[in-house]
Amino acid sequence: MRRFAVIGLGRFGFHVAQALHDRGAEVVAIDRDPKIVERIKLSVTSAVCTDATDEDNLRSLSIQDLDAVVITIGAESVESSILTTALIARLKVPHIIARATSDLHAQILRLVGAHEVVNPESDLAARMAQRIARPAILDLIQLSSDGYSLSEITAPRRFNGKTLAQANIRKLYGLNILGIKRRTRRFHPDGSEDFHEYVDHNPAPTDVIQDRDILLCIGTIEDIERFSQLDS
Amino acid sequence: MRRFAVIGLGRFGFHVAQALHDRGAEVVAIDRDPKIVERIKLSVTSAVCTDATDEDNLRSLSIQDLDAVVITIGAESVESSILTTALIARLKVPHIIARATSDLHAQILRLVGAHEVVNPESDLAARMAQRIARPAILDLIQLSSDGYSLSEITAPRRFNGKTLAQANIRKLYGLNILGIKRRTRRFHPDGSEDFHEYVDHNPAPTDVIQDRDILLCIGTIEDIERFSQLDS
Ligand SMILES: Nc1ncnc2c1ncn2[C@@H]1O[C@H](COP(=O)(O)OP(=O)(O)OP(=O)(O)O)[C@@H](O)[C@H]1O
Ligand SMILES: Nc1ncnc2c1ncn2[C@@H]1O[C@H](COP(=O)(O)OP(=O)(O)OP(=O)(O)O)[C@@H](O)[C@H]1O
Repeated sequence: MRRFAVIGLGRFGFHVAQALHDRGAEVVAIDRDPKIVERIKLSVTSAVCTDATDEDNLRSLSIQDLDAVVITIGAESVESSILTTALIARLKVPHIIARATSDLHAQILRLVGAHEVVNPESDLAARMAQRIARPAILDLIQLSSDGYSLSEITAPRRFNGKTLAQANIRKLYGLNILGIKRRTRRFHPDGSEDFHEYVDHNPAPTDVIQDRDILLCIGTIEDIERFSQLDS
Repeated sequence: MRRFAVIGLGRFGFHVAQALHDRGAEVVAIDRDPKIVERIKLSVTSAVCTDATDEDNLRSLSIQDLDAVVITIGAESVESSILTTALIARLKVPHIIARATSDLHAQILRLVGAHEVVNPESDLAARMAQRIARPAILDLIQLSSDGYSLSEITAPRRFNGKTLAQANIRKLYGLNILGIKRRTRRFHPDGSEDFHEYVDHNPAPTDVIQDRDILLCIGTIEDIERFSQLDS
């Protein structure tokens, strides 16, 4: 069982502590506000009310024995966030994740010892903008630093009724099709109907692409963007 | 070119407006605080200072002609968020995305007409917890409602030196291997060195799995979790 501390229980930290606990991890939740500590008590392994910028407080909690610490102190206490991260780094915790509220804050957190920095608002904003600015790209995760990404793309209409072999997407557009996601209408004995989503993650060259199929493909971001705009 | 409005320019909304503009979309950024409108002016198509809960103000901005509206008003003005979403829904905008700060808030936004609801703090907390509670699973996106997911998993040590055919992962563990991600050390003429990450997204059965390879695989969440814990 992995053991974590989550320090700073604002909206983000509170969710992180609960989500880790729900996945079977041991979680110590820390905040300096007694009302918040009281509220989280039932959803974590243990909750402690203390000021995390005091080194003696952290040592008394044996923070150095944990697998990872997540520092989620936010915009109203940037000073506490930086001081706490520097103290935790001194205790040689193997994995330190800190939350930043600006690029400068992120840079300072890395300098004082954070191994990983996240920014909930800007991370989600970038993912959302990527998705809605190009509606055909339903999701995209970047796989490597040279731009290889996996994405779900609504099949351009020109391929409806064609087999994967006829569409020849790898040769013509540089994308490797890994799967096809399809929604089919299901009729129930009681007369009602709903949609069922299934993924064929081993499509054959003879499989036919249907209207509104979603293609799961790997390629460079440029090839993915070009392919997703074939309908425009 | 897709045309958007982003209403409520706190930390999240500000990032959304900038990220959409950076991807080539036309963006109208709206807030009732003149100082914030002044700050965003240079990074969007146009910025307007107005109260979004007044229907005449929205009509005078021709909101009904846009492709999508993102309402990112947050925790300090839940009332404005709900009223604005209801008004935008009345204008029949094709795609309405609203930001919620709690489950109840999210439920109400859907009832008054939001097509999509996001919660930056809890969405990122869930993704992070999924990743750090099970360190072998580096990233995971759910592909369909029956639990099929794509994930990046550090290859369990028992497979080092084996070919994909020998490892027989599909038959023994139910996972389809789509690619292998590998970091190799690169030496430069000037004597320095760095790591290069590349993805082989068409691995052959005779390819050998090396230490610290990352396997890109598709399967059910249960099969992914079981496979990722083989080293534990
Ligand atoms: N020195 C400290 N020790 C312990 N907890 C702290 C310390 N400083 C701040 N906190 C706690 O961190 C939490 C989050 O910090 P803050 O209020 O600055 O962020 P926020 O931007 O409002 O967070 P969110 O966006 O997640 O709601 C608060 O609950 C606060 O009590
Ligand atoms: N009726 C309204 N019309 C236009 N803008 C509004 C209205 N009500 C609130 N806003 C703006 O919405 C923005 C974000 O709202 P709020 O401050 O409630 O959220 P927040 O939780 O602090 O946001 P974040 O976490 O994104 O920083 C503020 O800049 C505020 O001026």
